[in-house]
Amino acid sequence: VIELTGIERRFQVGDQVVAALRGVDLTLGDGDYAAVMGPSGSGKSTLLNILGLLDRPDAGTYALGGVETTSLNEERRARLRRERIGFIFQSFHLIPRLTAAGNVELPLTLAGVAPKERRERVAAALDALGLTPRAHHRPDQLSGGQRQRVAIARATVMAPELILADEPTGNLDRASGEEVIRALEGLNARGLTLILVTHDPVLGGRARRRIRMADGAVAEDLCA
Amino acid sequence: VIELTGIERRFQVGDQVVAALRGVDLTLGDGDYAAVMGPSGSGKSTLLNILGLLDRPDAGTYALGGVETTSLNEERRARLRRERIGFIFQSFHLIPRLTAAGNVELPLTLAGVAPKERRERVAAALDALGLTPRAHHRPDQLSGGQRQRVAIARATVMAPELILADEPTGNLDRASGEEVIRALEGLNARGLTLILVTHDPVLGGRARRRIRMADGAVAEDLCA
Ligand SMILES: Nc1ncnc2c1ncn2[C@@H]1O[C@H](COP(=O)(O)OP(=O)(O)OP(=O)(O)O)[C@@H](O)[C@H]1O
Ligand SMILES: Nc1ncnc2c1ncn2[C@@H]1O[C@H](COP(=O)(O)OP(=O)(O)OP(=O)(O)O)[C@@H](O)[C@H]1O
Ligand SMILES: [Mg+2]
Ligand SMILES: [Mg+2]
Repeated sequence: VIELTGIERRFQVGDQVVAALRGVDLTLGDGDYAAVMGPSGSGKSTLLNILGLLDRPDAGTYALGGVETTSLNEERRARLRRERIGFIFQSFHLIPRLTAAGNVELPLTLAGVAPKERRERVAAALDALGLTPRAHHRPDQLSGGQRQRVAIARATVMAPELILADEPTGNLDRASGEEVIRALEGLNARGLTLILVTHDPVLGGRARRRIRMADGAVAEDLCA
Repeated sequence: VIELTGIERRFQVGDQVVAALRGVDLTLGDGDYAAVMGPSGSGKSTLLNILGLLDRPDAGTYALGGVETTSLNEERRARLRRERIGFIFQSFHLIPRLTAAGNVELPLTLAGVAPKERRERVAAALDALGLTPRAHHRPDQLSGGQRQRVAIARATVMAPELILADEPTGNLDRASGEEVIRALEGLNARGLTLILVTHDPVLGGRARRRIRMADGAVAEDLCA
C-alpha cells in the first residue's frame, strides 16, 4: 500500500544544505506494522512527513494505495491526507482554543459526521486513552502525556487506513505507553497500516517490520 | 537547599477543581541528584514549575537556598529564577525567531556577559550536545531531539546552582540520551543540584535520590 522509490529531501539553511533523506526506498503492504528507529536527526520525522503527505520529496516517487501522490495538486493531496491518514506529531500540534474533546472531534466534523455519532466516537476515543476526566481541558490545562494522548485520540478517531505516529509514547510512563500501544495495535489488528517512529527499543521490538535509519538513509530493513 | 512544606496546587477548569499537588513535603541538599517519576498526570511538571519559581503554590512554603520564596514579589522571584535556576521544559519553549546558538546565548546576554565570552560559552555548550552543525538553524529547522538538546544547552550554559529537567531525554535515542545525562551528571559532580523528571526507569535508577509521585502526592522517597 506504500511504495517509496528513490526519495530525497534536502533543506537549505543559509548557504548550508542538509540532506535529510538521501535516497530512501520502502515498500509496505496493507495492514503492516512497522517501527522506524535511529539516532536523533537521522531523518525519521522527515520520512514520516512525506508518508503523511505533509511534505513533498525533492526527488523520487510515493505511491499510496496505488495512487502516485507526488504528481497530485495540493488540494487532492489534502483530501487524500484527510480521508486516509491519521498523523500523531512529535510535537502534538493541538489547537490551543479547543478542549481535548474539541480537538478529537475536529476531523469528524470536517468529514461531515453527524453530531450524535461524533459525540459517541469522541467519548469512546477519549475513554480508550484514559482522558475522560480531562475532556473539557484545553491543551494548556493538560499534562505533557495527556496532550500526547489527545493527539493520539485525534489521529485514530477517524479509523484511517494508515496511522503514522511520531514518538507516540515519548512523554508517557510505562503504563500509559502500554495503553497507547495496545490501542494502536488493536487498530492494526483490524487492518489499519501502522508506522511508528520510536526511540524505545522495547516498543520497536513489537513491530513485525523494523526499519533503522542513519544519516538520511535506511541502514536496515528487517521482517521479524 | 530546597525545602518544600505542605505544598498544594489546585487548578480550576469550569466547575471542576483538579488537585494537581495535594500536600507535598520535600527536602533536598546542595548538590543532590534526584529523579522524580510517576504516571502521566501525577503532578511532576506542576512540582517542577513550583521548584523553578514559574508557578506559586496555593498553600505551603518553598525555601530555596534559605530564602523563603512564596512571600517574595514577582520581580524578586524572576531575578532569583534567572540567577540560580536552569529549567528544561517538557515542551522546550525555544524562541522561534532565534537560531539554536541565539537561544543558548540569550540567558548570557540577559546576565550581562561580554560578547567574546558569550560566544565561547555558547560554542562549548552546543559542542557538548552535538549541536555544532545545527548552530544556525532555527527551531523549526531542527529535529525534535535537536530542539530538546538546544533547551538543555540553554538551561546549562549559565551553570546555575539548580537544574530542573522535565523529561530531558523523551525525544532522544539511547546514545544522544546518554550524552545528555553525562553532561547533566558532570554539572552535578561540580556541585549543581540536579532534579530530573523522567519516565525512563533506567535514567531514574542513576539518581541517588528517587521520588515517586502518584495523584498529586509523594508516594515514595528513597535514597539509593
Ligand atoms: N493549567 C492547568 N489547568 C488545569 N489542570 C491542569 C493544569 N496543569 C496541569 N493540570 C492537571 O494537573 C495534573 C498534573 O499535571 P502535570 O503536568 O503536573 O502532570 P505530569 O506528572 O507532569 O504528567 P506527564 O507525565 O503527562 O507530563 C494533570 O491531571 C493535569 O491535567
Ligand atoms: N525545515 C528544516 N530545515 C532545515 N533542516 C531541517 C529541517 N527539518 C529537519 N531538518 C534537519 O534534517 C535532519 C533530519 O531531521 P528529522 O526531524 O527528520 O530527524 P529525526 O530522525 O526525526 O530526529 P529526532 O529523533 O531528533 O526527532 C536533522 O538534522 C534536522 O536538523
Ligand atoms: Mg523526529
Ligand atoms: Mg509533565
